[in-house]
Amino acid sequence: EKFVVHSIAHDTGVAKVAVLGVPDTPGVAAKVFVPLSEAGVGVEMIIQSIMRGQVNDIAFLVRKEFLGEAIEVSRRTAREVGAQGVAFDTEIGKISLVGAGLANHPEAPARMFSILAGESVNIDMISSTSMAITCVVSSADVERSVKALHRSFIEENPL
Amino acid sequence: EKFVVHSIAHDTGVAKVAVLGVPDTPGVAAKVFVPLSEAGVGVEMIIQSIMRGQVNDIAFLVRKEFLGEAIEVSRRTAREVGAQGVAFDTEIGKISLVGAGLANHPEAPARMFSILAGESVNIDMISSTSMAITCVVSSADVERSVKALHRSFIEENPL
Ligand SMILES: C[C@@H](O)[C@H](N)C(=O)O
Ligand SMILES: C[C@@H](O)[C@H](N)C(=O)O
Repeated sequence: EKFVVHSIAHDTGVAKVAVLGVPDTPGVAAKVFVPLSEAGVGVEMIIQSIMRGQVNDIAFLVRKEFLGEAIEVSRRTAREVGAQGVAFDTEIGKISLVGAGLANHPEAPARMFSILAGESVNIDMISSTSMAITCVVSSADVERSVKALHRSFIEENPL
Repeated sequence: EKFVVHSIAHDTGVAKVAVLGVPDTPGVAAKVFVPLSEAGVGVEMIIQSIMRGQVNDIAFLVRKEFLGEAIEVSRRTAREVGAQGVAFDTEIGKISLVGAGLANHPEAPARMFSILAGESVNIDMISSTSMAITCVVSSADVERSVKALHRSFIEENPL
């Protein structure tokens, strides 16, 4: 019997960077990520939601050791494209529900978010695919979040 | 020799829904997705970026056939949590660069976004993992975007 959720993963070796209030026009995402690539800064969990007004925010995670470089490069880009600025946060972690077919199982994100709510954990960023639902939370909340998710999805009530 | 980018995927059978201006406090994401799950509405590409002020937007994709149900459920939730409202769009498609180890290859998103910029395609939403970089664009832009990405990443300059 194939489980939809296989495992819970977590990673506190990441930091968040966000370029805020970028013009929402073609070419801007390229302007953000080309210099990062040229600087050899690996990027994970790129997230851009829908625009607000004519601007958008582009957020991404980097390994903590690349944060300084990522901020420096991003500030230069922000000036060039007329963005509002650059925000960053090192006190974060990412938690992933890992599995398969999650797009056909809405109970997976529903339960994951309910469990985090039950732990009074605020969800900072969310990104999902058919194979993983990833939440960014405060690093202080990672341990108990992972424990609670593991208890429900792996131990007590496998999905 | 293992390629980092294996293929280009696309899907125009999706519609976008966004619950706008939700309070950014624990339990809100659960309030959005539990009713959708109870209504049997599958959700893909959930995206929530960093908050702005004390509010955030939660966007997600559904198969087009579930859009009506998703909007109805989401509007009820929006009222309950004091959100600003619900936006939706059917004239979209998602395009994915599919591969492996993409978090260590920042040239992949840099090139993907540059190619879309070269086609004057505006990128509406972005979500990435180590295995895929997915962009939401207007449905009218999907065909030429996929062609251009395929020409570069698969035919002419495999990564
Ligand atoms: C905001 C940014 O993604 C912009 N829409 C672009 O296409 O590059
Ligand atoms: C916005 C929403 O994700 C909220 N932060 C929550 O934790 O539920």
